[in-house]
Amino acid sequence: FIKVIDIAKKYKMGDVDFPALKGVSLAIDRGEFVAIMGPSGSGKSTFMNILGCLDVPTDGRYFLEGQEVGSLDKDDLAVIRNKKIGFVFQSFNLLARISAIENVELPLLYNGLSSKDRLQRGIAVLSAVGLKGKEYHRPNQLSGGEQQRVAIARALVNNPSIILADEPTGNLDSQTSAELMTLFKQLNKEKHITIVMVTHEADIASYADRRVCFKDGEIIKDECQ
Amino acid sequence: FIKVIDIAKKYKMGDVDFPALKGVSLAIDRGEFVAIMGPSGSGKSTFMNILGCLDVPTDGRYFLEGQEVGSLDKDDLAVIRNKKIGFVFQSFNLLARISAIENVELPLLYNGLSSKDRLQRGIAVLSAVGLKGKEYHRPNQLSGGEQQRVAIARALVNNPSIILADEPTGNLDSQTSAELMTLFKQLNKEKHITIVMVTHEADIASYADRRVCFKDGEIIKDECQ
Ligand SMILES: Nc1ncnc2c1ncn2[C@@H]1O[C@H](COP(=O)(O)OP(=O)(O)OP(=O)(O)O)[C@@H](O)[C@H]1O
Ligand SMILES: Nc1ncnc2c1ncn2[C@@H]1O[C@H](COP(=O)(O)OP(=O)(O)OP(=O)(O)O)[C@@H](O)[C@H]1O
Ligand SMILES: [Mg+2]
Ligand SMILES: [Mg+2]
Repeated sequence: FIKVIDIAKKYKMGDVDFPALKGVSLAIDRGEFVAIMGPSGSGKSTFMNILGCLDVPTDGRYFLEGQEVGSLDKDDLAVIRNKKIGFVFQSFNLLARISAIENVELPLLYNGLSSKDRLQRGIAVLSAVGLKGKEYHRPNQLSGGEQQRVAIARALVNNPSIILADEPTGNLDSQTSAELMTLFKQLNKEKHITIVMVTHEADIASYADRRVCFKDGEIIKDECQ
Repeated sequence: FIKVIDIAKKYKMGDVDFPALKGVSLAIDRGEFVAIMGPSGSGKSTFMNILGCLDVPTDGRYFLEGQEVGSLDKDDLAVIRNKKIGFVFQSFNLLARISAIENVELPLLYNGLSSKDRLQRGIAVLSAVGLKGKEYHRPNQLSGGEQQRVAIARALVNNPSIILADEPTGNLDSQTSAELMTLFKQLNKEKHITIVMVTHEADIASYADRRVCFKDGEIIKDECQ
């Protein structure tokens, strides 16, 4: 379903290359729930951006549902990014000038849904993450944790087959985090949605079936739990 | 040292007022280390922004070192914000187009230090938070946790007498978090720096002497530990 082979990523800093990923290989089955852990700066977000087709590796191959991502054209990539994958960024990436509900509806704009259906779906998913009543707040009228939950709602609204979440509970208290993980677990078990989630909190990682650990751009551990 | 009496904050949403803080009273002694916890949206950041003189309350009084903050003029407030208080924002607030070291040196620009002294202090504090070698990276060339540590370094560089930190370890792994908390503890014990820190992680809160819990804009618990 998801297979990466010897993925490397080098960032250019002046005339030096910094290896953020040093040849990472991993296979994830459809419907798996995988947690990714590792020290700050170990390459987790770099890896997630490549999985989400938001960045290209310097080396290596990436197969998604049997297709090699490196050989797809711009239009195919846009379909994957928009229809198949729901992405929760570590930095939220909300549009500041529009409301929570408008941010959440963005992925639906290309789907041909009526504005009434878009609104209905948006309100339902914001309520699922505990933000009923805050739909018309703009990001600067929401707390850090509320903004993070808008970002999660936006990733879920299009019923993607894969959810890629980068520290989705980093700004949330343990009660709100547990509610969100229960939602993730439900989507994973009942709808067979594949989830890859970066977290630094062990109790959050324990919701996953498998734990993959990064260090200095490499996978140093991969264990089921 | 820090005393707030019946602090209230209402946000205007359309023609409705939303009470983010409903009359909060608290006294913090010089050299205390206080953790602030509470559910997402309970008013923690609103409270911290008022403590940091970044926002004004709708009601109530705030005394800092015996002076009433509400009656100070713009220049006095700028001195407090710049010299007395180091602030770590929940959303980092780094300037995107300049490097880590330049972001960290910003608070020093108004101090009359030579550029050589500024550079030396900036490098020392970036190394103290584990970012030796990343000084010339811009924020988009750093990971989430590294950006957070630049924000912490910027709050420390001016040797403030008060550190206000809003979820300083939200994006950090447990090893890096422990190293930072050890640094905070050292600053608190050896230099008698007063620290007020918002966190949702119990093991981070345990570094503090006192734990204050917020819920729906009010303090519901205040216990020493
Ligand atoms: N400008 C604003 N207009 C309207 N409501 C606001 C505004 N800013 C914040 N709020 C509301 O005030 C409440 C308190 O926000 P605050 O940022 O203090 O919460 P918090 O305790 O820091 O939460 P978190 O743990 O998620 O960071 C939230 O419910 C938020 O929706
Ligand atoms: N554009 C860039 N140029 C140079 N170096 C970069 C760039 N982007 C990231 N890096 C470096 O690559 C390394 C990996 O970054 P990445 O964001 O993948 O880390 P991470 O594991 O997600 O860390 P965190 O837990 O702090 O979010 C970091 O050390 C970072 O400094
Ligand atoms: Mg990251
Ligand atoms: Mg907050």
